[in-house]
Amino acid sequence: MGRVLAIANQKGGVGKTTTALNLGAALAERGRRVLLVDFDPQASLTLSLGYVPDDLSPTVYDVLAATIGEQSSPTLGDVVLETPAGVALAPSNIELSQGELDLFRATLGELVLREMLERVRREYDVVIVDCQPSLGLLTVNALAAADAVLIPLQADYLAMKGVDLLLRTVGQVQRKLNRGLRIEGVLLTMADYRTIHARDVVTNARSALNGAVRVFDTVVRVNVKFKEAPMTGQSVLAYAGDTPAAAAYRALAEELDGERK
Amino acid sequence: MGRVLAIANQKGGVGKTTTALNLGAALAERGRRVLLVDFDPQASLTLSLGYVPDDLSPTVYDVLAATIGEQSSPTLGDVVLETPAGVALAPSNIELSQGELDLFRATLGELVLREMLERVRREYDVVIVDCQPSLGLLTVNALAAADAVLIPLQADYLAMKGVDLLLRTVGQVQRKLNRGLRIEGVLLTMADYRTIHARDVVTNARSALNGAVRVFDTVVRVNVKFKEAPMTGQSVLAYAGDTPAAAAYRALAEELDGERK
Ligand SMILES: Nc1ncnc2c1ncn2[C@@H]1O[C@H](COP(=O)(O)OP(=O)(O)OP(=O)(O)O)[C@@H](O)[C@H]1O
Ligand SMILES: Nc1ncnc2c1ncn2[C@@H]1O[C@H](COP(=O)(O)OP(=O)(O)OP(=O)(O)O)[C@@H](O)[C@H]1O
Ligand SMILES: [Mg+2]
Ligand SMILES: [Mg+2]
Repeated sequence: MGRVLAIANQKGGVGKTTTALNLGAALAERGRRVLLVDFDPQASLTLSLGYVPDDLSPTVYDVLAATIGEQSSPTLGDVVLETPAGVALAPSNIELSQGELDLFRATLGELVLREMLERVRREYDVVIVDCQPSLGLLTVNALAAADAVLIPLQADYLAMKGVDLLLRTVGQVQRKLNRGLRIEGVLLTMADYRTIHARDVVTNARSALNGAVRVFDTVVRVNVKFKEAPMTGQSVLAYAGDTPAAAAYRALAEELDGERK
Repeated sequence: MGRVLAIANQKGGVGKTTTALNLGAALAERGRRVLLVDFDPQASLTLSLGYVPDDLSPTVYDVLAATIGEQSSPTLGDVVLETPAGVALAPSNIELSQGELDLFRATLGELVLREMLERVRREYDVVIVDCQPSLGLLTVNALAAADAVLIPLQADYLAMKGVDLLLRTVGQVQRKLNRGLRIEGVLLTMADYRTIHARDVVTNARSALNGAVRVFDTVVRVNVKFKEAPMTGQSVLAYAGDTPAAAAYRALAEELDGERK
């Protein structure tokens, strides 16, 4: 119980937030108790669930500041929202960018999220942490707190180039901060199968990574439903439940969860 | 001469690098002397022009460190590469992430890029600075050094939400660091006109922003040529010069440049 999964990739716009939300919703649909942690000051995850980040208080930042300052409140449990998507959400807003600076000056600043999650994680089967497009201290905290990291990989050339650096960073975290961290797998995202380019990248990614890193069988294909769902504050499972978009994340949840019964 | 244009948007994967490269190439095609500055440690711009970032030395980071340390060398001119795309490139690699930390501790750390550009900018008509997906010190340096900022805006709901924060940051930089900074305009990117969603977002963006901020007439539409060109180290003008992909950035260059003859 309380398995922590970080969704990380320093490249921008590769589907981290979309994966955090829809994988979380698919796991909840399977009866898991799911907590999503928005660990990005840009708060796309919080927005996607229909909230106005700047109107929320307290948020993940307040818990982070309290933890660094050794204050007992607020805890992560105190900021959690029960969302209509069937998942719990620990929301963020732009104040979390101050959080990265606070972590910088804190003692053992890489281990603060781990401490923040310690108590609340027991109340959930899965805790999914959505990261920002950077390998800075917020992301390192997520990797240091996680049991596993899932890497969304956009099916194009430039995005592939960044994977190496991410894997090296994961290796550093494993050696110095979190021996138990494993790579859950690489999820190919935003694949436009009308183009040979995407199909080539998917094929190349599997051969380049397989052996070293698991690549999920599920490939999430480009689908406008992913762009529309955030406007309604719903996961794609609720917004367009009988489309291939929803089916993709249900299949991913099956790959992740199916082995763990 | 020596006009500095920052390409900025803290949201990931919205087309900053693609715009920096292809707008630069289109301006060069019109006879302008163009310098591209890769100010992102992930070095997508450097990669897109066919280089292996980790093999390059010295890079933008070395100039930044020298400038902070008040050393006369290397200068930005010393690291510039003449690329086959007809543009000059000041390349980066992952060492530039150390640069953000160095700027943090430096005196007047927001004004270092401005100083780095001072001499070399006179040798060019246009200097285009490609930023990372963040509003941290590297991006602030770019905004503080720029005459104008061009904002690529992906034609979807989540990306639209980030514009407000970016405009507020630009306002802060204008008041505190760079009175002359203006907004060149917003460029709608990655629009998939087969979907009503993209067309709606384009329409909404124009009405939401127009008046406050110029929105270019040019809209860059989704086209797989943009994903393929980086694999060949060419701009899309060279790789697929007679396609709508190339035409879009030529039209943008016309909008930008045409007024300035
Ligand atoms: N399979 C898909 N098809 C179409 N659009 C998608 C798909 N997956 C995600 N998107 C859209 O692409 C944009 C980027 O996705 P998302 O925000 O999930 O990426 P991210 O990696 O979290 O970005 P960032 O690095 O900025 O945090 C969003 O507008 C999202 O709705
Ligand atoms: N009009 C387009 N059509 C199709 N693909 C595009 C288009 N513009 C850019 N791309 C591709 O989308 C991906 C993201 O674009 P790009 O790297 O330019 O965004 P970015 O804002 O610089 O990302 P980051 O925030 O990570 O720096 C790249 O693989 C690029 O080749
Ligand atoms: Mg995100
Ligand atoms: Mg970029």
